[in-house]
Amino acid sequence: SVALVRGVAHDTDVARITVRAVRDRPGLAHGIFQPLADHGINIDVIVQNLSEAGTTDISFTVSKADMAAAVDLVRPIAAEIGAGDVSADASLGKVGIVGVGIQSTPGIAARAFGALAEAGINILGITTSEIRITCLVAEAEVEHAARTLHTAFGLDADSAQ
Amino acid sequence: SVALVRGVAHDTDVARITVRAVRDRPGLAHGIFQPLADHGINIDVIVQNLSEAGTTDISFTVSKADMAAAVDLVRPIAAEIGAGDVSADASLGKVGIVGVGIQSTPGIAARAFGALAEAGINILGITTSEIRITCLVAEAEVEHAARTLHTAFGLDADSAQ
Ligand SMILES: C[C@@H](O)[C@H](N)C(=O)O
Ligand SMILES: C[C@@H](O)[C@H](N)C(=O)O
Repeated sequence: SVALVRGVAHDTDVARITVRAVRDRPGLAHGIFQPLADHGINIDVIVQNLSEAGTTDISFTVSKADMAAAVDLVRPIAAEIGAGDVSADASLGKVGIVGVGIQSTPGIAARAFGALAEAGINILGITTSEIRITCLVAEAEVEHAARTLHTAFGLDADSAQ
Repeated sequence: SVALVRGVAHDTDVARITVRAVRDRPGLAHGIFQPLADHGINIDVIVQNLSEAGTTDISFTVSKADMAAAVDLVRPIAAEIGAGDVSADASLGKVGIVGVGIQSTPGIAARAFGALAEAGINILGITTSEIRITCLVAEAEVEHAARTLHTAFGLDADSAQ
């Protein structure tokens, strides 16, 4: 079935925190996220890619208001578990396309990435799910990226938030 | 509102392909995914984390049957765009929890990671969306991981596929 792209979602209240070089052994992701949960920090997107030489980076996004508290919690943990640096960036935003069957239709992601490329917008992070393809972009580009995706998918002015 | 974890989804028909060291400039993600779309390769999860020294790894998952074709398409592209190695791994599976409000409730991800940690299951990749937290684990662990998450979230024997 062809994906029905229903809308473009965007959000500028995004900060990404990255813990570099987390050892790829059971329990370390839990070690990072349990204290954040205990302090009621609301985590949005979590990303871990393939490890290399036994470690991998783990990133997560929070609201800009929570960034400092999250970094203060995670820095000592990273040291404790022998991970690398913790970095934080609030100059980000999220933009993405939303719709049923997005993931199972070849070409949707390529069209979204192509549209952003043509607009000269750099993709700073990617995550997907059955109904969404989400890109992190520079905060200053979020509006431009959202408009670009609207045009690329022939959507009207309304957008899913 | 408290997340309602409705079920545990799992899938062993997963292969992950990783393109290392993709330059972090507009257009390169499109360069990787357009040929895959042109050949009708169905991409499931796409993951890009924070770049380091101007490059970042991009991973994506396909069905095991599509892995070889996807690698054959992506290897020459990676060379063309000056990226690093392309690696592929079919010994993987996906397991995750599904439910409304999962992402917006602190502690759900930590509980999932904690349960897998306690069971000694290593998390090989993470992606999240509003309604899902998905972990890549070794294929041999998928059943064990699914049972572990069922127990951790007090679910009955049914599961969302
Ligand atoms: C890196 C981290 O995810 C680790 N593999 C774990 O299971 O906790
Ligand atoms: C790495 C890749 O995503 C690149 N930043 C792009 O926009 O295509």
